[in-house]
Amino acid sequence: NAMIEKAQNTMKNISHKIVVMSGKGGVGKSTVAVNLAVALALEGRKVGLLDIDLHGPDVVRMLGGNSAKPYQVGNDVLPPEINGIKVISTSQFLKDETSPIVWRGPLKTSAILEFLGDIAWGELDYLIMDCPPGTGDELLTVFQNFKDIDGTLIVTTPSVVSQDDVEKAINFSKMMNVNILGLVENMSYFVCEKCGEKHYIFGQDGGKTLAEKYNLELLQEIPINKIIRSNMDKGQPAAYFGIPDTVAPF
Amino acid sequence: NAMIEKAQNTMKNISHKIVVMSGKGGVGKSTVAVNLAVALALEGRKVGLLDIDLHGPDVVRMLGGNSAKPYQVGNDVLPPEINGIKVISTSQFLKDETSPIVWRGPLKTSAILEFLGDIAWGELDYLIMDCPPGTGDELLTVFQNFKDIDGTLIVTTPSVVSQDDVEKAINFSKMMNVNILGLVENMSYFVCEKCGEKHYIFGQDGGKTLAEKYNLELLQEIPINKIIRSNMDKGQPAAYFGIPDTVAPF
Ligand SMILES: Nc1ncnc2c1ncn2[C@@H]1O[C@H](COP(=O)(O)OP(=O)(O)O)[C@@H](O)[C@H]1O
Ligand SMILES: Nc1ncnc2c1ncn2[C@@H]1O[C@H](COP(=O)(O)OP(=O)(O)O)[C@@H](O)[C@H]1O
Ligand SMILES: [Zn+2]
Repeated sequence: NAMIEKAQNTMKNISHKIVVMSGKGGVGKSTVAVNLAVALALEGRKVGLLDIDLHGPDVVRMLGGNSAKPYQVGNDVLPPEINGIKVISTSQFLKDETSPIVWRGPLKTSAILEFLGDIAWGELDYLIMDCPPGTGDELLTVFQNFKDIDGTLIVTTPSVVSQDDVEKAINFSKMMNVNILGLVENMSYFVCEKCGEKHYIFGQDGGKTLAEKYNLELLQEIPINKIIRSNMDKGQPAAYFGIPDTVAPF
Repeated sequence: NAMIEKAQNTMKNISHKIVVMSGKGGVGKSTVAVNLAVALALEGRKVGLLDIDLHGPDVVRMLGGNSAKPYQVGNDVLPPEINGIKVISTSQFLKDETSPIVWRGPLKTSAILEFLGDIAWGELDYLIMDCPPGTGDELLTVFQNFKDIDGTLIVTTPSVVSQDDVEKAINFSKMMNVNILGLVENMSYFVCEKCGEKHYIFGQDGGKTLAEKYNLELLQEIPINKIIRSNMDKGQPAAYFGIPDTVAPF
């Protein structure tokens, strides 16, 4: 299939591909993916960020580039650069930002292949892929067509409910023979700014339990922090690096 | 198609159908769906809970019925009852709870139709449907095949990122001519138990802003509360009712 070949050709010019995933929604996949991309760009690497969470395309807002759209140069369509990062997301293709993406499986698959095959990403050191929750069409399209993925970063929160779904994502990665780089536990605890009390709002040790069970590395435990949420809402991820010890777990 | 007809026949015996959805993951859809179901059952109504979040089936654990499976009586397959609520979820059909559901769109569609058409739900006063994030196959299957849905409950958190995706879900509901019962804002604030300080961890007024913009009712603002999370992790939703003013927003 020509679309798959074009997408595979694009990937040949990209040294490292990292998939940020989780079986569970709302655990912080986009937050981790965006900050990983920014951290790598700050080190001077050529970084691309592909948002394959087609229904919930949040990375452009988080990076602060709501107005940047893909643009045509000759025959090529180029990804816009935001904060030095090349970004492609369904949010850039909507006539109106508030309209839903109402696609069934097959359309999602061809959209992902087009985002890779029809966009001139050029040479990249890293391509970070932000995924939707679940183990459906989007992830299958990536894992079935690209065999040289460096690995997955799997994000969880400490809660038992989150572990249930994240465990499925770990087994999915294994099933598809995709290396797991490690686990990231997000929203590990909250420290009250007023009195210093530490609150384990979403529970404790979800990341540790899964890391031990599957012999994975727990790369980082990121606390709940208002600055993280407000930076992402305002599109200022770089400012997030002001709290280096809680940032990109890499 | 015979499957659709069977599913539509099942729905004829159900008085009210409520779809709990959100464009965003991890905002508390399952938490709201499970507690709404429990609240209705506590009032003596006949309630069913259908989990169409096929990849992230959490409602059975939250209800406390991990071991309850669908069972055969004559020609019928009956949904198990947990806490007086009939429940069907993909988690009941897995050989091993940790294995992922690796289905593409068409399989998801037939699974949902089978969950309705091949299961003997009997007469119900309410069927609550817990949805995955996004506006893809699962929601399309429900909205395209069942025209007598009472309405959707749309769950958001206060954050701007969450509003982006939830706004798409609102427009999707409108696009499909499905009534919106109202918005529920979850994780509105956190009160430190030690010093009483109120923390707006995920921002403020996301629910109000959307409710005003789309002329919807903001049914409830549920605070972040450790008891809510630990009850759901332990499968004791009824205990949650110990804090009536923050519970099911109905
Ligand atoms: N450590 C954190 N502290 C506070 N808020 C966070 C943190 N991580 C993520 N968030 C917020 O939680 C919400 C969900 O995060 P997001 O990255 O969108 O998750 P996902 O991509 O898994 O759906 C967003 O509003 C985000 O700003
Ligand atoms: N108000 C709340 N306070 C504390 N934890 C909550 C609250 N609402 C939901 N949670 C927890 O947040 C996580 C996400 O909730 P869940 O209902 O699974 O969301 P969704 O169905 O939208 O993915 C779960 O671990 C749940 O226990
Ligand atoms: Zn305090």
